[in-house]
Amino acid sequence: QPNIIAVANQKGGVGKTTTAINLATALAAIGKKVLIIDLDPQGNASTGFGIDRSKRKLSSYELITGEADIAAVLAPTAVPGLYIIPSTIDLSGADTELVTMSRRAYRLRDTLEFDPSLGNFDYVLIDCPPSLSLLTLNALTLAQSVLVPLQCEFFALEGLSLLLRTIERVKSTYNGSLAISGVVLTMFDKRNRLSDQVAKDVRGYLGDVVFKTVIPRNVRVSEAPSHGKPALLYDHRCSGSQAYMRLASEILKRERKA
Amino acid sequence: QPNIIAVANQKGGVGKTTTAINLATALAAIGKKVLIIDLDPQGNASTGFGIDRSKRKLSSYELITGEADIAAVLAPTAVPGLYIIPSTIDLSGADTELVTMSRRAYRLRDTLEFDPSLGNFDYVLIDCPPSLSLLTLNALTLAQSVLVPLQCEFFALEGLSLLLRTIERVKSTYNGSLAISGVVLTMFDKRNRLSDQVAKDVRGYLGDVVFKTVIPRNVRVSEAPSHGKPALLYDHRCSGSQAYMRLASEILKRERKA
Ligand SMILES: Nc1ncnc2c1ncn2[C@@H]1O[C@H](COP(=O)(O)OP(=O)(O)OP(=O)(O)O)[C@@H](O)[C@H]1O
Ligand SMILES: Nc1ncnc2c1ncn2[C@@H]1O[C@H](COP(=O)(O)OP(=O)(O)OP(=O)(O)O)[C@@H](O)[C@H]1O
Ligand SMILES: [Mg+2]
Ligand SMILES: [Mg+2]
Repeated sequence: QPNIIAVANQKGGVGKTTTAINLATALAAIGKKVLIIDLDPQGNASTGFGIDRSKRKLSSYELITGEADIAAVLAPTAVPGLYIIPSTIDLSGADTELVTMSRRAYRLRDTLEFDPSLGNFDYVLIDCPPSLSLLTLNALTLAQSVLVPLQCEFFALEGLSLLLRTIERVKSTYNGSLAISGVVLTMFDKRNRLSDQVAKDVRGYLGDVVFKTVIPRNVRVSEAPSHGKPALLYDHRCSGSQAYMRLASEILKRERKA
Repeated sequence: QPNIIAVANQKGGVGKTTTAINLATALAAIGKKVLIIDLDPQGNASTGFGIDRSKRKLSSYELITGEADIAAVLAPTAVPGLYIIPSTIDLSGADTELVTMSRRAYRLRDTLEFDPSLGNFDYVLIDCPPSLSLLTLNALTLAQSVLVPLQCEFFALEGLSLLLRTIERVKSTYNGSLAISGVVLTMFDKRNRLSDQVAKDVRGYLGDVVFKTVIPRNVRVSEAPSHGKPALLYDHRCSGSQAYMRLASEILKRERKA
C-alpha cells in the first residue's frame, strides 16, 4: 500500500500546492509511482500540471461523494509515473454538503481505502485548501502523515500551533496512525532577516521535525505554473527545483530509518 | 452610516490581512473613524494590532451567533480613531455551525445592520478568510463593496474569475447593492517579469476597476506584525506604508466621484 501524505496548512499562500506539485515530480523523477489528489476547489495543482478545466470531467469531488473510484477520475500528467486526480469547481460546495452527510470525516477514506488502484502507487500526495474545513479533515483522516509547508513569515508562524493541535485532535478522534512527516520551510529569502528569525524559531520549537532542506524563494518556481509545468520540468537547474529534489531524497531517507 | 468594505479573495496569502490592517490605519491617519472586523479564525488582523489572544474574550464569533453587539466586542487599537472586533479560535467552528442555522448568510448583517454603534464609524473593513465559505458569504452580504487584494502571481490570477463570479452571485441572491470597490495589486516586485505580466493581464481584463496604486513587496511590511503594529506605525517612511497611504487617498477620491 502507498505512503499517503496530506500537504496541509490552514494559513494561505505558504506553498502547499507548489510543494505538492514539485515534491510529487521529484519523487517520480527518482522512480517512484506517484498520485497527487487535488482537494482544493481552486484547482491550482491541476492547473500546475496543465490539466485544462474543460478536460476535468470527473474529479476529487466524485471521490468525496463516493460516485466514482480512482480508475474513473485518474488523469496522466506530462511526468512519467505521475498521475493526478484533478479538482473542479464542484468541490467548492463540498464543505457545506459534507456537513449533513453521514461519516462526513471519513468519505475520502471510505472511497479509497479498499480501491484496488491504490496499490499501483508508492506515494499519494493530497493538496489541501487553506482551511481546517471538512475537506482538509477528510485528507487528514485518510493520510498516514502530514507534510506542513511553512512560509518564513510571522503570520505563518502564528498559525503553526493551531495546526499542530488540530493534527493531534484528528489523531485521537479519527485516525490513530496519523504522524507528522515534517515541516518544510518555504520561500526562504537569505537577504531577509525575518526569514532567518522564523527558521531559528521553528527549529528551536520543533527540532528534527523540521526538514534540513529549505526551499528558497525562486522566481522560476512561481513562473512554472503559467506554463502548465512543475518547476522540475520548466527549469530543473534552478535553486527551487534542486531544493525539491533534495527534499524528496530527505523524505526517502526518513522513510528508510522509520 | 459607514462605508462597509469586505477585503476578500479565496486565494490564500495574497495580502488580505496586510491590506485590511494598513488601509484601515491609513484611513484613520487621514482622520476617518474606522472599524476593522477580523472574520478569519486565524486571527492575523487581531495579532497585527498586538491584541493578545488572552484579551480576546468576546469576538466576531459572538456577532455571528447574535450573542453580542458591537459595543460588547469592540476593542481599541494603538491607532487613534481605529477600533477592532478581534477573532478567536471559536470562529473556526463557525463555518460548520452556520450550515444548519436559520438565515445563515445574513447572520452578520442581522446583528449589525441596526446596531447604533455602527454610526460612530466612517469606514468598516472586514478581513475575510481564504475561502468562499459561509463566513466570507456573511461579509459579502453585509458589505456595500468588495476590495480584492491580488498578488502579482499566476495562481492568484487564476482565482480571480471565480471570485468575480461569486460576487455576482451574491449580488443577485443576497445583496443587491454589492459593488466592487476595486482590485489592488500586492507584493509587486519590479525585478520580476511575472509581476509585470500579471499586472498587465489584470489591467487589460478589468481596466479602471484596478487601483492605480500598486503595493510593492517590502520586507518592512512583513516585519511589522511581529511587533504588533501596522506598517504605518512600525515604519511610516517605507515604500509599503507610502503605498497604503496612496491607496487610502485613491479610495477617498473614488468615493467623492461616485
Ligand atoms: N519557492 C518559491 N519561490 C517563489 N515563489 C513561490 C515559491 N513557492 C511558492 N511560490 C509562489 O507563492 C504563491 C503561493 O504558493 P502556493 O499557491 O503554492 O501556496 P498555497 O499554500 O498552495 O496557497 P493556497 O493557500 O491558496 O492554497 C504562488 O504564487 C507560488 O507560485
Ligand atoms: N507588500 C508586502 N510586502 C512584503 N510582504 C508582504 C506584503 N504584503 C503581505 N506580505 C506578507 O505576505 C504574507 C501574506 O500576506 P497576508 O497574510 O496579509 O495575506 P492573506 O491574504 O491575508 O493570507 P490568508 O489567505 O492566510 O488570510 C504575510 O506573511 C505578509 O506579512
Ligand atoms: Mg494551494
Ligand atoms: Mg489573512
